[in-house]
Order: sequence, then structure tokens, then C-alpha cells
Amino acid sequence: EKQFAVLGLGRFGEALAITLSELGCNVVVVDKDEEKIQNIANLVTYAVQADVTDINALKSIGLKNVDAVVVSITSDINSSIMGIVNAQELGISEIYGKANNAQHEKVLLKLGVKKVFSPERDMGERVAHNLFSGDFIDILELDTNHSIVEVESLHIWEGKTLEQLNLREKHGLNVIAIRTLDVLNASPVASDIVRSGDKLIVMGENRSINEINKLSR
Amino acid sequence: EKQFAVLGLGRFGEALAITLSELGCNVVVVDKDEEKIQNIANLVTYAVQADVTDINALKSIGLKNVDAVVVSITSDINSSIMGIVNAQELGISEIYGKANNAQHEKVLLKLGVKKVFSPERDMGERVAHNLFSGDFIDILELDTNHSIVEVESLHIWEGKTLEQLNLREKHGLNVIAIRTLDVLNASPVASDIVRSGDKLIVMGENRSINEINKLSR
Ligand SMILES: Nc1ncnc2c1ncn2[C@@H]1O[C@H](COP(=O)(O)OP(=O)(O)OP(=O)(O)O)[C@@H](O)[C@H]1O
Ligand SMILES: Nc1ncnc2c1ncn2[C@@H]1O[C@H](COP(=O)(O)OP(=O)(O)OP(=O)(O)O)[C@@H](O)[C@H]1O
Repeated sequence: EKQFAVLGLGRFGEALAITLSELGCNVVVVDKDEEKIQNIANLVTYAVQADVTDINALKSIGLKNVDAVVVSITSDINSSIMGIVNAQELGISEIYGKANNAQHEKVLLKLGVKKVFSPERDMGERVAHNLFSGDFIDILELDTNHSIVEVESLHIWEGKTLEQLNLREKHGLNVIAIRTLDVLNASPVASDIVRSGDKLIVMGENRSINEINKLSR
Repeated sequence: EKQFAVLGLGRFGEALAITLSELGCNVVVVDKDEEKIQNIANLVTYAVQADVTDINALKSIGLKNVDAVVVSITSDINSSIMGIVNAQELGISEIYGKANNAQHEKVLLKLGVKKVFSPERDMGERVAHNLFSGDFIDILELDTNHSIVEVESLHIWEGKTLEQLNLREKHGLNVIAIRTLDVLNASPVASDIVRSGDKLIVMGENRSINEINKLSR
């Protein structure tokens, strides 16, 4: 059973610590802000007010016994770096960090951090693509050219069987599931009929998917 | 062709504005910080230093002609709210906002914002699930019980055909694609052989997927 430590209770660190706790993990949190520590104290295993640049404070917390550490401090780059270096000094090898920008990310990777998180930049880019394409559809990218996406069935598809629609021939799309109201049909067959309001989960080239998305609006 | 305005050049707003520009959209950005405006000026259509609480400044920028506005200011909740209210006063109906916390999010939704973004909280929760399950696999959730995920092929699968593996019978998993090195086979057939190092993209119940994930480690 893994033990985690989260250093820095910004919005990312707080959500991470609380969710890990809800999943049943042991979570130690550290922050220099007394009020944040008090507010989270009964939601995690152990909450301690301390400065992450102080290795003795981290040692006395028992950070040595933790399996993985997430350093989620970005406004003070020195604290971010010292937090990571101190965790490494205490023998922790699995360390993650939140980065403030590309340069900070480079430094974290050079320090040997296992993975760097940039939630604001990542979502900014994703939302830009959503606003550009006009929808907030969940897409699973299989590679640079293929994706899996859920599309609203077109009116012209209603009442037809998958065999009649022949999306594979016409659009290069493989229908891998059909959602009718909230019921998922994960083994669609050629004789299945597409109903008004159905959503089709399709796999295919991005170009074909974009084509279908445009038609459905 | 849609016109966008981004108010507030934090990490989220900046990534959003620059990505929209790279996608070929017209983007106006507003921030009270002169330096940020100068640094982004040649990356977007139009960058203006202004205070979003000043409706006349927004009017003189030509915000009335924009189709959608994203207000990405969170440290100053008053600026966030005034930015949204001013955009509405200028007749813009498609407005998005970044929220600092759950309470801020409630207010934005009450104001009629179309969608609220909380990148730090969302990624904090997602990373918690990844750390808990021990991997950072991309998952597409079809509903509360079914997902699509990519798994490493198990050693005991190597050299067998999909028909021999019969994952549908044994594990309730539908193999919808096979990735060999970087080549994607998006139309797998029963006679396809699974090779060492192949990744299988499977669809099925979450319980079955978790089972396979555990076996593959
Ligand atoms: N040296 C330090 N020791 C302990 N805690 C610290 C130290 N420096 C900053 N913190 C804490 O780190 C937390 C995160 O601060 P920061 O301003 O970097 O967050 P942020 O990147 O804006 O977070 P988010 O975007 O996730 O909301 C704060 O609660 C702050 O008190
Ligand atoms: N009234 C205002 N008018 C114009 N710009 C503003 C106003 N208030 C804040 N800003 C700008 O908004 C930007 C975002 O600030 P804020 O501190 O809220 O970001 P943030 O939520 O930490 O951003 P992120 O997490 O996306 O990095 C800053 O560049 C700031 O100059």
C-alpha cells in the first residue's frame, strides 16, 4: 500500500491530496500556510505546517518512509526545486512536480522528476482545440491520425441498420459502440438499428471524424 | 470564422490564446500587465493592455465584435466577475470562465457562463487516480462501467492469434485495434497474431480492464 506526500496545497496539490485520501491511500501533506493545514487536517492522514526548503523539518515528519512525493509549488521556484532535492536527499526516488512554465519544467526533468504536470497550459491548449472545433467532445487519440470519438447520429442515419449505413465503406469509420439514452451497446452488430438521439462511438481517421462532426451540426 | 477574446494572460489564458492563434483563429487578448501584452503581441491578432473592469476600455477595443470570450482571471474574483458582466453588457453571449474554487465556479455558472474551467483541480483529481492505479494510461470512459484503454500485451498472449486468445469470451474485452511499434492496425481480424511489445486497444467493463492491467505488471 503506497504512501504519498504532497508538498504545497495550491489548487492542484489540494485536489490531489484529497482525492488520494478518498481512494484510501495514506497521504501526508506539507504547507507553510497554517490555515491551509488546519482546513485539510481531517481529510488526510497527516497534515504538517513546515517549509519544504528545511530538510530537517521534512525528516522529522517522516518523509523518508513515503513511496512517492508530489511537489506542487510553482510561484516560488526555489521552494519547488529545494522540495524536490530534499525529497531525493531523503532517499525518495519517485518524485513528481508541477511546473510554472516550460523553463521550470526543463529544470524539474533535469533534476530527475518522473513526470511534470502543467495543468493550466495543458487545459488551455485542449480548450483552444474544443473552441476551434466547436465542441467539447471527449476524444481518445490512438495516434497522430486516428482517434475514437462519440458522435451524435445524423438524421439521415435514423431508422437504418449499421449494415445499411456501411460507415466503414463510406467514411472509413468503425462503429464500436452505440449509446441509446443512457444504455451502452458495446457489441453492436450489423442488424442494429440507429435511433434518433443515439450516439455512435466510432474509430477512424481524424479527417473522417472531423467530416462527420461537421455534418452533425 | 469565429473571433475570440481572452481576458487575462495567466498560464491558462496564455496557452489558450496562443493555441487558438496557431489554429488560425482571430484572437484579441487583454491584460493589465504591460509586459505580458508586449510578449504576446506578435503571437495573436491583437493584444491590448487594459483593465477588464473598465467597460469603456473593452468597448474601445472592439470587444462587441467578438463571438466568444474567455475570462481567465482567478486571483482577483472581482475582476473575473466584472470581466464577465462587462462582456455580457457588450452583447456577447458565449462566455467561458476559469474558476479559482468551487464557490467561484458557482458564481460563474449563476452568471450564465457557458462552461467553467478548473484545470488545477481537474488534473489534481486525475493524477490522484493515476498514482493510485500505478499508471498514466489514457482512458476513454464510455459510461460508469465501460472504458476503452490501451494495454501492454501479456507475455502469455504473444504468438497467439486474436481468435486463440478469445479475450471476449475469457475477459469480456473487445480488441478494437493493435499497435505494433508505432503502426496502428485499426481493423484487427481473428487471424492477427499478437507480437511481443504489441499494445492492444480494448473495450470492455472497467472490472475486466483493471484485471488485465494488474496482470500486465
Ligand atoms: N517553501 C514552502 N514550503 C511549504 N509550502 C510552500 C512553500 N512555498 C509555497 N508553499 C505553499 O505552496 C502552495 C502552492 O503555492 P503556489 O502559489 O505555488 O501555487 P500554484 O501553482 O498557484 O497552485 P495551483 O495553481 O495549483 O493553485 C501554497 O499553499 C503555499 O503556501
Ligand atoms: N482587472 C484585470 N484586468 C486585466 N487583467 C487582469 C485583471 N486582473 C488580473 N489580470 C491579469 O490576469 C492574469 C491572470 O491572473 P491570475 O493571477 O488570476 O492567474 P491564475 O489563475 O494564477 O492563472 P493561471 O493559473 O492560469 O496561471 C494576469 O496576467 C493578470 O495581470
